[in-house]
Amino acid sequence: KKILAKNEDFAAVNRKFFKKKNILCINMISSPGSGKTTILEKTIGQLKKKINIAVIEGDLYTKLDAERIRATGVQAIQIETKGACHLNADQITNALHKLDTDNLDIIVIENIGNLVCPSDFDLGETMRVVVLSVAEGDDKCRKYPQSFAKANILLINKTDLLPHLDFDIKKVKKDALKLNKHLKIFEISAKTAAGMKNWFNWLTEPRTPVS
Amino acid sequence: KKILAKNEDFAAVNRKFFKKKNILCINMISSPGSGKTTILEKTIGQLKKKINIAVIEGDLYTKLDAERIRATGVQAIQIETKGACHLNADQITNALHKLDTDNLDIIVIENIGNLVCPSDFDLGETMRVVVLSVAEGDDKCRKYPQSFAKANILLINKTDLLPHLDFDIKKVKKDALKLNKHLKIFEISAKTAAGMKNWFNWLTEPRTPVS
Ligand SMILES: Nc1nc2c(ncn2[C@@H]2O[C@H](COP(=O)(O)OP(=O)(O)OP(=O)(O)O)[C@@H](O)[C@H]2O)c(=O)[nH]1
Ligand SMILES: Nc1nc2c(ncn2[C@@H]2O[C@H](COP(=O)(O)OP(=O)(O)OP(=O)(O)O)[C@@H](O)[C@H]2O)c(=O)[nH]1
Ligand SMILES: [Mg+2]
Ligand SMILES: [Mg+2]
Ligand SMILES: [Zn+2]
Ligand SMILES: [Zn+2]
Repeated sequence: KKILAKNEDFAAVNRKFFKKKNILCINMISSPGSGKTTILEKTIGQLKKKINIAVIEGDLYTKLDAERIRATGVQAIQIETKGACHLNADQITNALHKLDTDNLDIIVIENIGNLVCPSDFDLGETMRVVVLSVAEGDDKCRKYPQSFAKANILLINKTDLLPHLDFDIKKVKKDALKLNKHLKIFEISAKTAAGMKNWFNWLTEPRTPVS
Repeated sequence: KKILAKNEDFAAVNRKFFKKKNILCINMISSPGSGKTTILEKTIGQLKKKINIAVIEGDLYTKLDAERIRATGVQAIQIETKGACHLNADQITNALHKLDTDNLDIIVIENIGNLVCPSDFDLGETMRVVVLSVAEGDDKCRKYPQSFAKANILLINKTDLLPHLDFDIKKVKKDALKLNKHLKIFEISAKTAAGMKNWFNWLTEPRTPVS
């Protein structure tokens, strides 16, 4: 319990910072390779003229994802955990010092690709987005419920692959809403841009400062 | 360090048991939804007349995977971790007591869908198989090296989806062999059975009892 208490303290510091600066902070969680970075590349490409976005990338090793984000023209900080399976709030506190946070509208934290541990660690975020790729199968809400139960948004990604898979999207949406009736669900393809408009609209809608 | 020491003790007990019974024990690791259970369904379907296989399933919640395996006609034990992100060796020791292990040739442990933690915990297995689905992207060996570095076999699965993805299979094989030059790599599709023959042959080849 001692570790979580310390994590809570840093999460509270981060949350206060986001509130003071009126920044929407999103903690993005998924299995490895669900499409988090691709979704961010396409989202930033589409919205960077409208809103100021920065990204904090979390991975075990490499700076590959931060480099992909920087290539879109926005700020990206890479955290390398050297093997740890989730991000902690103190790592976010440190990363925030490395960003120019003036005039930022949104900070996205792309968490470690892991559908288990990251959902147990509060980073001080305003919202949680969980990404599920249709290639992973339609039983994941049942088998890995905690990531879906604790999310605000579910992005069902790679819908362009549906014709080649047995993926029952109705069942997934039903399972997800059973776990979390306030979950907002978008069906998207980061590759073809299908469904992305709704996701873009949600991101840019006027937001009353988070209480 | 204390937890790992205890885990090592159970792993040693398991390993001794497998050696005594001349059972090949495979620890199967991947991201969620890479196709572990599907590969096992097809493998058992093909080989169950030749070799006796049993499966120990590990998941956070549900008995879904063990039910799928039992439907093939072989023994399956389901471990539900209730949230923990990897299997421990003592869970395997307990599961072994629930199996009829006489005349078994192979026991497969399908580990929790997680490309990070499971590779740190020795279960007493003889071999480790890591599964990578082409839908996850071709940077995973670089970003999640420990699972690939500690494996004996890499199954690159869902090759039927290659026409719809940017997945550089040569790069992945090069990255994987850089981490682990003894890694044996099979390119398969559990859906179409492409490449599965080589994997079946490896499983059924005569094996000198493990030293
Ligand atoms: N067909 C298809 N492929 C996609 C889509 N989105 C992403 N991909 C592919 O999926 C693979 C993984 O995408 P990434 O964006 O790197 O996934 P990620 O979630 O950021 O991966 P990690 O950071 O390692 O957890 C890449 O090969 C992408 O090209 C999509 O909508 N459709
Ligand atoms: N196209 C295609 N789909 C596949 C293949 N193998 C598995 N799938 C699909 O991938 C999804 C996940 O397969 P599973 O076998 O349940 O994956 P898993 O690794 O056991 O998943 P967890 O136990 O949750 O980690 C299912 O929808 C399968 O039908 C394949 O070779 N090609
Ligand atoms: Mg990424
Ligand atoms: Mg499975
Ligand atoms: Zn963890
Ligand atoms: Zn773990």
